[in-house]
Amino acid sequence: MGKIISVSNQKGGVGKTTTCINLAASLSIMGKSVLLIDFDPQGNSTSGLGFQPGESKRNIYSALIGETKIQDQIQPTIINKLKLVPTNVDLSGAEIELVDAPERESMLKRAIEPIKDDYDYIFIDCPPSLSLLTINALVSSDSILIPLQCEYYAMEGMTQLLITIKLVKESYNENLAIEGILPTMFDMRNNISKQVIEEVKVHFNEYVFQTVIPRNVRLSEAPSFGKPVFLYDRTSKGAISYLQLAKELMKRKSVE
Amino acid sequence: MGKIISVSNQKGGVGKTTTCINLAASLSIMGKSVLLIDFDPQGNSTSGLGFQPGESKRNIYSALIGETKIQDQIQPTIINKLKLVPTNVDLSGAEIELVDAPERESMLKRAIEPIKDDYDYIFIDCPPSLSLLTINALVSSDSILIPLQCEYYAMEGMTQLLITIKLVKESYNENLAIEGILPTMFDMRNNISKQVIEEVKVHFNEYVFQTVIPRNVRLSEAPSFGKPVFLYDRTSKGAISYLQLAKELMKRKSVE
Ligand SMILES: Nc1ncnc2c1ncn2[C@@H]1O[C@H](COP(=O)(O)OP(=O)(O)OP(=O)(O)O)[C@@H](O)[C@H]1O
Ligand SMILES: Nc1ncnc2c1ncn2[C@@H]1O[C@H](COP(=O)(O)OP(=O)(O)OP(=O)(O)O)[C@@H](O)[C@H]1O
Ligand SMILES: [Mg+2]
Ligand SMILES: [Mg+2]
Repeated sequence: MGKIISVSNQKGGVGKTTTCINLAASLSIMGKSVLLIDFDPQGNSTSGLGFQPGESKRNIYSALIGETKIQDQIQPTIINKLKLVPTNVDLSGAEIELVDAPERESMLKRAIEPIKDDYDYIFIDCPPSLSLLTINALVSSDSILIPLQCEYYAMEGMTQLLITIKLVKESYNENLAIEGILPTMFDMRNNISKQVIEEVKVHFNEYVFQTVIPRNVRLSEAPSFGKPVFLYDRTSKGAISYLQLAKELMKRKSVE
Repeated sequence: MGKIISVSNQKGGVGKTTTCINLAASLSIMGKSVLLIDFDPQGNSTSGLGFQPGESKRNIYSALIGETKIQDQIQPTIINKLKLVPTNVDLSGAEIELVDAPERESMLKRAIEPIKDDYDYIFIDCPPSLSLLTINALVSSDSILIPLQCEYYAMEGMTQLLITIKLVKESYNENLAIEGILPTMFDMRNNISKQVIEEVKVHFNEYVFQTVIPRNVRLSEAPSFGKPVFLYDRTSKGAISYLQLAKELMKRKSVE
């Protein structure tokens, strides 16, 4: 039933967290039941939804290491059908702590197992790296959604990311598919933006979402109010583009 | 003689690489001898200076693990007094490979030792994480320069970063100082930008650079030509602000 989607790209600041919060919120506003797991020790998905990382007793780290049940780490958010598993700083230690753990790649998969059919969608917000945390997320997922900032350095990392996806698919999770590549922070006035879209369509056309997320100041203001952009300014280009993305996602089958 | 400065912030996309390339270039244009070490497996400092990561035989990874001498990994760049130690994808494996190495935190420090007095400044471009690679960079450095994007999530990570700096100072490198906090991507039209500057001055006033780097499209276009912004468009606000930063850095003593 539930579709588990990792939102990942090792390039930093490309809109992973912004996509997680606003796509999850848009789907839940349209009646889907959605869980967002903050799997980045920075805790931006947690704070972007109005919670201080570490403040609540609930967090993904204790469920990851098997100390608690993930059901007990789920907290309600400002939107009825959207739930969050927050993070705290303990997660940043997990990279080194888990290196010698048995089946270290599948710890998140085991933690999520009991609740995976309780939601229509489960999103995992990943840190900007291809480390053990991100591998855990990919091993647990049905697919990966790749935000691609419309800037020069953005295309550089794609090859490395696709190699990692292939390795995970071959060794740990043969069902891992690519949900799609999402152009973000598109700016009409910037030549590079247009070049990146053209280039990504040349190399990866079948993966690219129709929806393009524009650079929109409302998207960067909303987290300071602890709200998804739809609740902050529903008429903004940012809110409209993420609603459109949610509709496109619901129609799409992920590409193998 | 040489001052070794890590440019680091675990928040992604805040302008670490852009600061490394353009500050290093500005200092070398003003007559200082500068080395830039690309210590991020993404290789954006390498490609931003016109080289394809992995293409050249030279790379920091082989010197890090002691296979080669760092002197043999240094390559000239488009600017006479600016040299680069490129990276390649091998570096991404180092995180997990080095976990059990003896004195794993000091491997970069040992690698840099033979050349540290050959330059006026050595910059280390760090990945967006607080992992073993970043710890290695901090252990090798005299100081850390922290780019701070003028956006809401930017302030969130500061506490965690300052804790990490304190831990490194206590356990591995008592001389590690804070070179400064550099506001980046400042946008006059965006309220958040002004709020972030005000807030960072309230909490960390003695560390904040006078220079503020504005959001400037020339800075994001320059890397696609493999050039620092000064050689791409020397009249741009981006080029002028990094020259100003270089002058400020030369005057400043780092804050203990
Ligand atoms: N379309 C957009 N328009 C304007 N600002 C945006 C947009 N998307 C994201 N931002 C802002 O850009 C910054 C980076 O976005 P975000 O934090 O979502 O990226 P990320 O990939 O999750 O970063 P990290 O790699 O650190 O996890 C944030 O300050 C965010 O508010
Ligand atoms: N002042 C600026 N104005 C406009 N664009 C900028 C500015 N500084 C950086 N950029 C652009 O923003 C993006 C992020 O910058 P950069 O890659 O330097 O950040 P980073 O911190 O090194 O990212 P990562 O965390 O992935 O290493 C790049 O596309 C860069 O060209
Ligand atoms: Mg994020
Ligand atoms: Mg960088």
